[in-house]
Amino acid sequence: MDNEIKQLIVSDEKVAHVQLENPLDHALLILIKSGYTAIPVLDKSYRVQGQISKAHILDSILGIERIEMERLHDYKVKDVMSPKVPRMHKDETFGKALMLSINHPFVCIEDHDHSFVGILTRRSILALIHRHFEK
Amino acid sequence: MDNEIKQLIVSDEKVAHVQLENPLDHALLILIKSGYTAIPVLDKSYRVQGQISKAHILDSILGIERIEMERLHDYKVKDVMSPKVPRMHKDETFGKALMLSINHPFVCIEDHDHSFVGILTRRSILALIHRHFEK
Ligand SMILES: Nc1ncnc2c1ncn2[C@@H]1O[C@@H]2COP(=O)(O)O[C@H]3[C@@H](O)[C@H](n4cnc5c(N)ncnc54)O[C@@H]3COP(=O)(O)O[C@H]2[C@H]1O
Ligand SMILES: Nc1ncnc2c1ncn2[C@@H]1O[C@@H]2COP(=O)(O)O[C@H]3[C@@H](O)[C@H](n4cnc5c(N)ncnc54)O[C@@H]3COP(=O)(O)O[C@H]2[C@H]1O
Repeated sequence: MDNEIKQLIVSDEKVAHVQLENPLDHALLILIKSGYTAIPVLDKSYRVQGQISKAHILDSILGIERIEMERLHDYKVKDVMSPKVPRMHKDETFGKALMLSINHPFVCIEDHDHSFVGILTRRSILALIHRHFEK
Repeated sequence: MDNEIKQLIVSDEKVAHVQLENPLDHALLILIKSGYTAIPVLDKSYRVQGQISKAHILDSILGIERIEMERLHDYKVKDVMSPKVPRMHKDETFGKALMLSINHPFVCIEDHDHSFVGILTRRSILALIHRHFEK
């Protein structure tokens, strides 16, 4: 199983993501439309800076009784996102990807210059293991 | 690896869950407080009927511009939940749990009379595989 992780990667153009400076109403729209729980946050030089989820956005602005939707535009992604997101290099082993996926639904994959290459999901790791398990 | 799944199960008293007839404001509170993306929905005889997530609740009442929080109490969990949730019997094999976890973050575990025993999470499956992988 210690083969390359390259063929498991969801490549960057298929990954829903936002930028640090995006307003929160834009980020909420991307999260709702994509249907994903959490997505990566990139900076202008295409490097991963963290992740953001619907829960982050809702927690940050949950006013008493009602969510003030009109305040969403005044905040930016970087104001509420989590800087903690697992990352690894595209040439590292499957064992490392497996270890990181224990506590994280997805792992960000980077190039030698730390630019974003894509993500590795628990689903793709479990599907590979199941194929080996059945043999 | 084809050992019992019993020691991997998160037992029912540790699983955040709601009932079919609970109002949606109660369900949203449980989801936000627990921090979980989706949780099981049980009926009065403690059988799994589906699952509900914050996205289900937000999608169902997302009015134009603002989420009408006061309407939440008028709906019930059964009105917006998803009836699709993977389930298996507590005596079934690890292979079946692995297969189901490919496309589902958690699997509901049932007894011989279909009563709820607990859930099996991707995390516990990945942790077990990693332990075997390292040997
Ligand atoms: N549109 C869809 N079609 C089919 N199945 C879907 C789906 N959306 C969600 N799922 C299923 O639900 C799991 C959990 O998704 P979630 O959005 O919570 O959590 C996701 C999401 O936060 C992130 N993710 C996955 N694909 C992504 C993408 N293309 N762009 C951005 N984030 C992604 O990685 C987490 C783990 O993904 P993973 O595939 O292991 O696990 C997914 C997948 O098995
Ligand atoms: N309070 C916490 N402490 C430590 N880690 C946490 C955590 N909350 C979430 N995580 C981490 O994030 C993963 C995704 O959680 P999520 O809530 O999207 O998705 C969860 C949630 O929908 C459900 N779940 C897990 N434990 C639950 C429980 N005690 N009650 C109800 N639902 C639970 O099963 C899904 C998969 O759980 P899994 O453990 O494989 O994977 C978890 C775990 O690795």
